[in-house]
Amino acid sequence: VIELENIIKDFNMGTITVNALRGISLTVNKNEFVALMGPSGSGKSTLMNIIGCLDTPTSGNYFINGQNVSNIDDEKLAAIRNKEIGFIFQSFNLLSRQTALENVMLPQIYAGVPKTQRLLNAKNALEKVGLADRVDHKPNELSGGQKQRVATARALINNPSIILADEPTGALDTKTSLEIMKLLEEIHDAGNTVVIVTHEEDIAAHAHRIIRLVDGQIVSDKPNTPI
Amino acid sequence: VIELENIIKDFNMGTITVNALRGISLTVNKNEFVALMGPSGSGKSTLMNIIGCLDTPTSGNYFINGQNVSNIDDEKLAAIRNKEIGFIFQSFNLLSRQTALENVMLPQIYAGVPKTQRLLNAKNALEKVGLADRVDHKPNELSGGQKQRVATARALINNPSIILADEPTGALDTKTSLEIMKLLEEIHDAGNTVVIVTHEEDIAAHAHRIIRLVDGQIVSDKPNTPI
Ligand SMILES: Nc1ncnc2c1ncn2[C@@H]1O[C@H](COP(=O)(O)OP(=O)(O)OP(=O)(O)O)[C@@H](O)[C@H]1O
Ligand SMILES: Nc1ncnc2c1ncn2[C@@H]1O[C@H](COP(=O)(O)OP(=O)(O)OP(=O)(O)O)[C@@H](O)[C@H]1O
Ligand SMILES: [Mg+2]
Ligand SMILES: [Mg+2]
Repeated sequence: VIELENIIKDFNMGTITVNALRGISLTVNKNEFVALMGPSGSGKSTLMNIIGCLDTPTSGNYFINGQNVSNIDDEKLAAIRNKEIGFIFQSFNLLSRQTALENVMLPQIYAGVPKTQRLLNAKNALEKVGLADRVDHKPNELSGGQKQRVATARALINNPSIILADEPTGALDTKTSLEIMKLLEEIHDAGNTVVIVTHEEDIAAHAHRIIRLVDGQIVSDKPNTPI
Repeated sequence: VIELENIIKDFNMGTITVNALRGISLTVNKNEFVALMGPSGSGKSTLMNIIGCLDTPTSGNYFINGQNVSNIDDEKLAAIRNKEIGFIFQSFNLLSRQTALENVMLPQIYAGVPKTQRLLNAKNALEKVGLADRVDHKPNELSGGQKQRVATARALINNPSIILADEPTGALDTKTSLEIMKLLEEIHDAGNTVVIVTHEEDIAAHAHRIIRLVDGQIVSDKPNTPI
């Protein structure tokens, strides 16, 4: 469902070039649960942005559900992204002038879901992440962990088949982290594909496969018996 | 050095009021190293903002270095803040159009440090957090953990006597987290006061005292033997 062939990503900064990804080849099959780990700056978010169709590689090929997306135009890329992928960003990326509820409804506006239905769906999604009593708060009226959970609810609302979560529990206490991991496990059990970036071994332990990145290259890729 | 008397903080949202802090009384003496823990939404950042003179309580008194700051005007509050306190924000709060170096130099511009000196100080500060090769990157050209480290360097550059760190290692891998904790321990050993919010018991274990917050109230406050 995700196939990367020798993906290279350079950031050209005029005088210097940052080689963020130095040849990543990777296959993720349907219904896998993968954890991506590695030091700060090793290229995890850059890789997730390419997998999530938010960025294109400098060279190499990327096939999502068999379709080569490495060189298609932005409009086609956006269509695939909105239909197939739910992305939880490392820095949440919520709209600051919209409430939690409005932020979570956004993907369903794009999907053409009628208003009464998406209001209901959004309320349910926020309830699932423990934020039923925060639906009318704007992002600056929410705690760090609450913002993270709004970003999670928003990513899951269209029931995407591929979930990409960049540090989804980074701002959460242990109890709330486990609730979010349980939610991701349910989504995985329903047949979907989950890739999560995490720094914490305890969180990675929920995955069925652990891939480690160092300086833009995969250094290990092992199966894991989930806890 | 920090004295809070029955601090109450309400957020008035028109139809409802969020009682974020429900009567916090707390004393922190000079050269303490305190960890503040608690579930997502329990009031940690709200409390830190009051301690850091970024917000004022709804009621109650706050004395910093013996001076009552609960009701002074914004200008006096800002002066105390810039002189005494280094704050590492949970969401970093970097200026997006400025490089890492420029962001770190900012507090020294306010402190009137001459340009050649502050360029040198900023370079050293970034080196200490492992970002010597990222000085010219803007925030959107940095990874999550790199942004967090720029925020850390900026907070420490004026050698403040009170360091308030809201989840300073939340976006960092284990090895980099330990480097940052070592830096905070050095600052503590030099005679300064450190208060850190964290969700991770491993990080809290570096502190000499652990305070736990639930629903806007302190539920426990115990000494700790640091690792
Ligand atoms: N737009 C950009 N321009 C230049 N360099 C960039 C850009 N974006 C990222 N980088 C660099 O590429 C490298 C990889 O960044 P990335 O965000 O993928 O790291 P990461 O593994 O997600 O790190 P973290 O765990 O800290 O979030 C970093 O060293 C970063 O400085
Ligand atoms: N400006 C605001 N208006 C309304 N409610 C607010 C505002 N700021 C914070 N809150 C609420 O106050 C409570 C405490 O928020 P705070 O940010 O202090 O939590 P926290 O302990 O730092 O959480 P986290 O661990 O998730 O960062 C939360 O329930 C939050 O929704
Ligand atoms: Mg990242
Ligand atoms: Mg917080």
